[in-house]
Amino acid sequence: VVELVDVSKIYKTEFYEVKALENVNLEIEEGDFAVIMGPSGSGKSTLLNLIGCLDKPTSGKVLINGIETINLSDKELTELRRDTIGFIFQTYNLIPTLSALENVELPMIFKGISKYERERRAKKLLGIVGLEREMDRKPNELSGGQQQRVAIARALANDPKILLCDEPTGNLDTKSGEQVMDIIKEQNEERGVTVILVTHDPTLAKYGNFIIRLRDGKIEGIEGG
Amino acid sequence: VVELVDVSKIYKTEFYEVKALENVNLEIEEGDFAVIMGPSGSGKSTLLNLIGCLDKPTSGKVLINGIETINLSDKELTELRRDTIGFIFQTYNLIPTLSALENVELPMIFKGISKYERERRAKKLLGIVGLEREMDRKPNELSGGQQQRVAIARALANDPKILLCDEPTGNLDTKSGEQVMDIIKEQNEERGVTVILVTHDPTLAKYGNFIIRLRDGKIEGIEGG
Ligand SMILES: Nc1ncnc2c1ncn2[C@@H]1O[C@H](COP(=O)(O)OP(=O)(O)OP(=O)(O)O)[C@@H](O)[C@H]1O
Ligand SMILES: Nc1ncnc2c1ncn2[C@@H]1O[C@H](COP(=O)(O)OP(=O)(O)OP(=O)(O)O)[C@@H](O)[C@H]1O
Ligand SMILES: [Mg+2]
Ligand SMILES: [Mg+2]
Repeated sequence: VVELVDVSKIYKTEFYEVKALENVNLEIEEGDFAVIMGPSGSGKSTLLNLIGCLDKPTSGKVLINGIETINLSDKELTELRRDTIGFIFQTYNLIPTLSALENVELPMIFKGISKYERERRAKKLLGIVGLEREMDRKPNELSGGQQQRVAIARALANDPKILLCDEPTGNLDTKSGEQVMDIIKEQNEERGVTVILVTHDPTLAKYGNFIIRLRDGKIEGIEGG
Repeated sequence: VVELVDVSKIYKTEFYEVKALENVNLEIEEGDFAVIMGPSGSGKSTLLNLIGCLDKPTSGKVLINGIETINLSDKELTELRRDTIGFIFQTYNLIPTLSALENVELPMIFKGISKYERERRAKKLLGIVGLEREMDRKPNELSGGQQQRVAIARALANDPKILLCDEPTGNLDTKSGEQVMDIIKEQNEERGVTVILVTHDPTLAKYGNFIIRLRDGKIEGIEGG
């Protein structure tokens, strides 16, 4: 369902070039639970951004469901991201002027879902991550871990087929972190959602059916899968 | 050096009230290495913000070096923060328009340190956190963990006597995390810096000489110390 063929990503500025990813080849099947690990700066978020069609590779091909993303129009890319992909960002990217509830509703608005249904669903998702009582608060009125949990609820808003998670438990205590991993695991096992999860936390490796190790923009090794 | 007497913090809005901290009593001696742990939303960042004089308690007293912070003028508070306290924020709070080097220089500018000395010192600190080659990049050109390491270098810029760390390794891989903890431990052991460190990561507890456990805004227990 996700395929990377000889993908490289180079960030260029007038002063320097950064090889964030180099000749990455990767195949992730539908229903897989892939865990991506590697040192800080090794290219994990870049890899996830390419798979999530938030950025284009400098060279090589990214294919989602067999279609090369380079061939998709901006409109088609937007639909793909909206309907198929759920993204939990390393920096949450919540809208500061919207409440937790409204942040979770946002992806559903773009999908044309009714106000009544949006609120019902958003409340349910916030309840699942333990934030029902905080739903009317804005992000800056929430703790770091609470913001992270809103971001997780939002990623699930449109029932994604592919769930991309960038350090989803970085700001959570062990208990909340386990609750979040259970939610993600359930999506994978019960609903067949393909999960691609980036983490530094070695204890999360066990959730995946295979592990991809990145170092300096290259795949160092793949275990399982 | 840090004392909290019956401290409470209530966040009020027109719609609701949140008891973030309730009757917290705490004494931290000079040279201590205090580790604060607790679930997401338990009040850790709030506690650190009060100690760092970034916010005032709703009731109770915060004393730094025996002086009640409530009695300090804004000017005195600014000097205290600038000269005595180094703060590693949970969300880094880097200036997006400044390079990594300039972000680390910033606290030194307020202290009137010469350009030459500022640059020398900032480069040294970025070198210590392994970011010398990235010093001219802006925050959005750095990975999450790299941004976190810039925030750590910046907190050390003015040789603080008290180092407040809010999840300093949340976005770092094990190796980078250990390097950062070694830096912080060295500040404590070699330079007698008082360290107050908030973390979810139980493996960091061993660095401290005592552990404060928070739950729902109250101190649940104190071990060691
Ligand atoms: N916009 C950008 N411009 C320039 N360089 C960038 C940019 N974004 C990332 N980089 C660089 O690309 C490399 C990979 O970054 P990436 O964010 O993918 O790493 P990461 O593995 O997610 O790191 P972390 O674990 O710290 O989040 C890093 O060296 C980083 O400095
Ligand atoms: N500005 C604010 N307005 C209203 N409530 C707030 C505000 N900041 C924090 N809170 C609430 O106060 C409580 C404590 O927040 P705090 O950020 O101190 O928790 P924390 O222990 O640091 O959490 P985390 O581990 O998730 O970072 C939480 O319930 C949070 O929702
Ligand atoms: Mg990253
Ligand atoms: Mg916090």
